[in-house]
Amino acid sequence: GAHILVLGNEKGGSGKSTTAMHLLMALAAQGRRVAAIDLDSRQRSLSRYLENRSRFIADNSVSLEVPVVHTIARSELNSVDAAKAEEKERLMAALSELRSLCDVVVIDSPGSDTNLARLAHAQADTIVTPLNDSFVDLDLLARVNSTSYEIEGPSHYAEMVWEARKHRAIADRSQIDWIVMRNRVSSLNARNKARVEKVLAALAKRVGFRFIPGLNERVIYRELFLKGLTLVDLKKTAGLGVSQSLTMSQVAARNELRRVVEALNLPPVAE
Amino acid sequence: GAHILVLGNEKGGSGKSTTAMHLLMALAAQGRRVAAIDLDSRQRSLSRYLENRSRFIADNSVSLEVPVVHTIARSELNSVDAAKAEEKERLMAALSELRSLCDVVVIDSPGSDTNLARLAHAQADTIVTPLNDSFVDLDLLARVNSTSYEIEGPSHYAEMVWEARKHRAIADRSQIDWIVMRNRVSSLNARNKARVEKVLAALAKRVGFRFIPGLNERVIYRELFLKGLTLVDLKKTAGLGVSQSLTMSQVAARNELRRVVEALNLPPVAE
Ligand SMILES: Nc1ncnc2c1ncn2[C@@H]1O[C@H](COP(=O)(O)OP(=O)(O)OP(=O)(O)O)[C@@H](O)[C@H]1O
Ligand SMILES: Nc1ncnc2c1ncn2[C@@H]1O[C@H](COP(=O)(O)OP(=O)(O)OP(=O)(O)O)[C@@H](O)[C@H]1O
Ligand SMILES: [Mg+2]
Ligand SMILES: [Mg+2]
Repeated sequence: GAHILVLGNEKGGSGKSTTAMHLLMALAAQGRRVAAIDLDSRQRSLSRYLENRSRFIADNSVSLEVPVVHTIARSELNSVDAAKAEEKERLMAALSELRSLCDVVVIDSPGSDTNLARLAHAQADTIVTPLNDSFVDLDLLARVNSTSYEIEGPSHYAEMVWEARKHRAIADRSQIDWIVMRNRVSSLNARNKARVEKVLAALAKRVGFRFIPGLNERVIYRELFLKGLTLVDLKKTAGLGVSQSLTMSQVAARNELRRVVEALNLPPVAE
Repeated sequence: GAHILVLGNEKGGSGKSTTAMHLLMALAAQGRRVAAIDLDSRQRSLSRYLENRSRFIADNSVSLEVPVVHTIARSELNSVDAAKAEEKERLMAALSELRSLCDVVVIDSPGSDTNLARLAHAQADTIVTPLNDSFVDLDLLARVNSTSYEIEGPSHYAEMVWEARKHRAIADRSQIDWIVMRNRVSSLNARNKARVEKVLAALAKRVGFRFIPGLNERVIYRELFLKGLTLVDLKKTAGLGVSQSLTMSQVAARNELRRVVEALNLPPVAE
């Protein structure tokens, strides 16, 4: 069945939806059959990005792939337990439909601790956790000592992933590959960056993830949202009012994104 | 009673907790009696920032103000309606205690649409909404046309503030001052910035907020989190292992923060 890739981080604004969209399009460009599940039925950033893409394609009669996205509606039931059961049903229905049709299903989680996010984490083969270069973001993974920078203990989101791994081990004995990906990295702030990296290296061993350099802060990762495009599409959309003037930074961005895709270690593309 | 200042934006990671902490300390430095309410009982970024501050003060025997913070626990009740009632009780209890003791109560909301966030918005005299220079963030305020950049309609968060204003008008006929504050602004990306600004200017008129330049992306706004300090404290903490080597950027940051405080148009400081 499909490889399930979950974008997860209960810290808001770490870059889950942005990374989800860019991985989706990069994996599609490799020839994989991809689809998406959006667990944030209120913000719907990923669904909106793909709706914008469909509209752009229609308005410009251009032929570009638009992966299918299932938005999982949150339950409105008045009993918390009944609501959780209803949401589980909805997620599993979407998953069982897509698993047989795709090579990779990309699941975007909301920036908070929700029932749907927890269920999806337990279904993941790979969890990708984007993270700002910031001790504020790191606080969701671990408590850090302010003088020695030593790790004092795991925090909520690390515990949430641990729970998900426990569920998978019990359910089907399979492992979850957890990747922490730095995002919105700037070329400045060497000291703060070095400190964050040191903590991440220690935390990776202790909590069981691998971490990758990820994506720099680049306007190209967000300025195409309204058109539903990504830098992966830019060759095909030349002359459609999408500026080509960022070429140097685009090449760097392409390589950056390519390195993230390679770091996923997905099974080779089906023939 | 106290002026109620709510940091609100259901978009995650827009900078609510960072802005809450810096406004809290800047207002305290003006001689105002301040306190905080943290509505995010899971992430608790603001509460954690203040806990780190208390620990730093204790470990270094330095005398710095630590404003009181009430973290409002989310309800665990199994009925959604009963949970909402319990949360309302908790928030109103914290507010009534602090209103009589303070000049300003700063309330930090979570990055999602929650019952507590909605209740707090309806109690606000001022709502400050930080916003990244990004159409992804803007999508929570309004739907924007991808070719004309015209506003097609309000989105979830604009509607949420509208609801809060309606409640206040009915309850006590008072107005809510809504300020949208750009955050994490970079000096690059002139074209994307100009487009976002144009949409914000049009949206401000239509949806009823005023927008201010806000805060640039600066590592000083996040690298002091573990010590619980802000740039407002730096004179007092010289020689306590807190580097003074960012002086030029610090001066610019101080002025930036001061302009935000002035833009709040709060009543003059009590004698
Ligand atoms: N690498 C990047 N370069 C530039 N901007 C970025 C990058 N990654 C994310 N952004 C911007 O940062 C903001 C947050 O990103 P995004 O919405 O993808 O995060 P998220 O984790 O999905 O947030 P939420 O928790 O609200 O779902 C958005 O304005 C987005 O456009
Ligand atoms: N002006 C700024 N300069 C540099 N870094 C910033 C700035 N504002 C916020 N950040 C960083 O951006 C990230 C998000 O900020 P913050 O946690 O304050 O947002 P939030 O809106 O409270 O998020 P959430 O929705 O998760 O509550 C954090 O890593 C923070 O340190
Ligand atoms: Mg998102
Ligand atoms: Mg916050």
